Amino acid sequence: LIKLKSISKIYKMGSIDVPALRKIDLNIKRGDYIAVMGPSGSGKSTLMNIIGCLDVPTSGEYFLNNRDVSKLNDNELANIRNKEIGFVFQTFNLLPRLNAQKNVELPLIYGGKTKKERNEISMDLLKKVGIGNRASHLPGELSGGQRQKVAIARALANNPDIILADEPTGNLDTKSGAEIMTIFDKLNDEGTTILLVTHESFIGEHANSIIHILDGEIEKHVKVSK
Amino acid sequence: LIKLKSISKIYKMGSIDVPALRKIDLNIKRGDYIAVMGPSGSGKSTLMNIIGCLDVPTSGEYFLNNRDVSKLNDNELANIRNKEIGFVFQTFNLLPRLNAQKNVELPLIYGGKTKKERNEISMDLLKKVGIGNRASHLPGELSGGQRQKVAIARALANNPDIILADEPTGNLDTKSGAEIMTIFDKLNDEGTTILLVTHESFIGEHANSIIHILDGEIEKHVKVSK
Ligand SMILES: Nc1ncnc2c1ncn2[C@@H]1O[C@H](COP(=O)(O)OP(=O)(O)OP(=O)(O)O)[C@@H](O)[C@H]1O
Ligand SMILES: Nc1ncnc2c1ncn2[C@@H]1O[C@H](COP(=O)(O)OP(=O)(O)OP(=O)(O)O)[C@@H](O)[C@H]1O
Ligand SMILES: [Mg+2]
Ligand SMILES: [Mg+2]
Repeated sequence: LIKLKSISKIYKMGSIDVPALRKIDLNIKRGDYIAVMGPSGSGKSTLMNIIGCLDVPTSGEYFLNNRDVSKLNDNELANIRNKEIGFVFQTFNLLPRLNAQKNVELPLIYGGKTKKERNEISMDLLKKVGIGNRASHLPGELSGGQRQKVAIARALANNPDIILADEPTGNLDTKSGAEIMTIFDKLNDEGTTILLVTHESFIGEHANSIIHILDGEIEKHVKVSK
Repeated sequence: LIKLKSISKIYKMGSIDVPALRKIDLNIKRGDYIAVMGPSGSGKSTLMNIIGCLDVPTSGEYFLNNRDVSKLNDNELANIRNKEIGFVFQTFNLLPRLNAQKNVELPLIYGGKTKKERNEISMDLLKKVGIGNRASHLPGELSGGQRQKVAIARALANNPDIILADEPTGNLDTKSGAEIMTIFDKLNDEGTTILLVTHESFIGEHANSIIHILDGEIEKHVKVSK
């Protein structure tokens, strides 16, 4: 499903090069459930952004469903970002002038859903992540964990084949974190491919395997014993 | 040092009232080291913002060093926010057009330090939190955890009497989180009063006691057995 060949990402800052990813090789099969762990600054978000078609590598190749992503046009990329991949951002990235429900509805507009469908789907998702009673709050009127839940609901809106979640429980209390992981576990049982970045091993152990990243490289890829 | 009497915070949203804090009574002595824990949306950040003089309660009284905070003028409040209290925000709140070092220097300008002093103090702090090599990066050129470290360094800049840290390790890998807690533990040994919000019990257990918040109220305040 996802094939990365010798993917590198180098940020150029004046005369200095910051190598965020170095020749990453990675194969992810449909239905995989993989956790990505590693120190701050090791390249996890950069890797997720490239897989999610939100950023381009400096070198190397990325095949999604056997299509060379670097050869796709803007419409095809937008379609992937909005319908095939659900992305939970580390910094949530909600639109500040839309309330929680409208933020969740955004991908549904792209997905061609009717107004009635968008209303139902978004409310269902907000209730599912436990904030049905915050639907009309703006992001600035929500707690950190509530914003994270809106970001998660939005990622699930179009029932995507692939979920990329960058530290989805970082701002959640233990109980909320467990509820979100139950949602992800169930989606994976139903066939959704899931990549999730986390700093917490007990969250990572919900996955079937864990990729450890260090200084822009994959250090090891270990199965989770269940 | 900090005395809250029947502090309430009610957000008015049209015809609906959202009670974020309900009649909170709290006494914090100089040198206390207290963790604040509770579910998402329970009122932790709201409580921290009131204590940090960043927000005003709807009712109740707040005495800081025996001064009624509601009677202080803008200059006195700015002085408290910039010199007496160091605040680590849950969402970091860095200035996007200043690099890491300049963000850390900001409180030092208010503190009347010379240019040379600001340069030395900010670089020391960035190295102390482990990102000396990211001093010239803008926030947008930093990882989530690196931004959090800049926010922590900035809170320490003026060597404040009180540190209010709202989930300071939420985006940090385990090792970085432990390094930050070592810094906080040492500051408390040296007399700094510390309030820190966390979702992780093993982080909370660095403190001397833990306040559990539920639905805007203090449910219990328990000593940490060491
Ligand atoms: N400006 C606002 N208008 C309306 N309601 C608000 C506003 N700000 C916060 N709230 C509500 O107040 C409650 C408390 O928010 P607060 O940010 O203090 O929670 P928290 O305990 O810090 O949560 P978290 O652990 O998720 O960060 C939440 O239910 C939130 O929806
Ligand atoms: N635009 C940029 N310009 C320069 N360097 C950058 C830029 N964006 C990221 N970096 C650097 O690339 C490295 C990898 O960043 P990345 O955000 O992928 O880390 P991460 O593993 O997600 O960390 P965290 O766990 O803290 O979120 C970091 O050292 C960061 O400073
Ligand atoms: Mg990251
Ligand atoms: Mg909060």
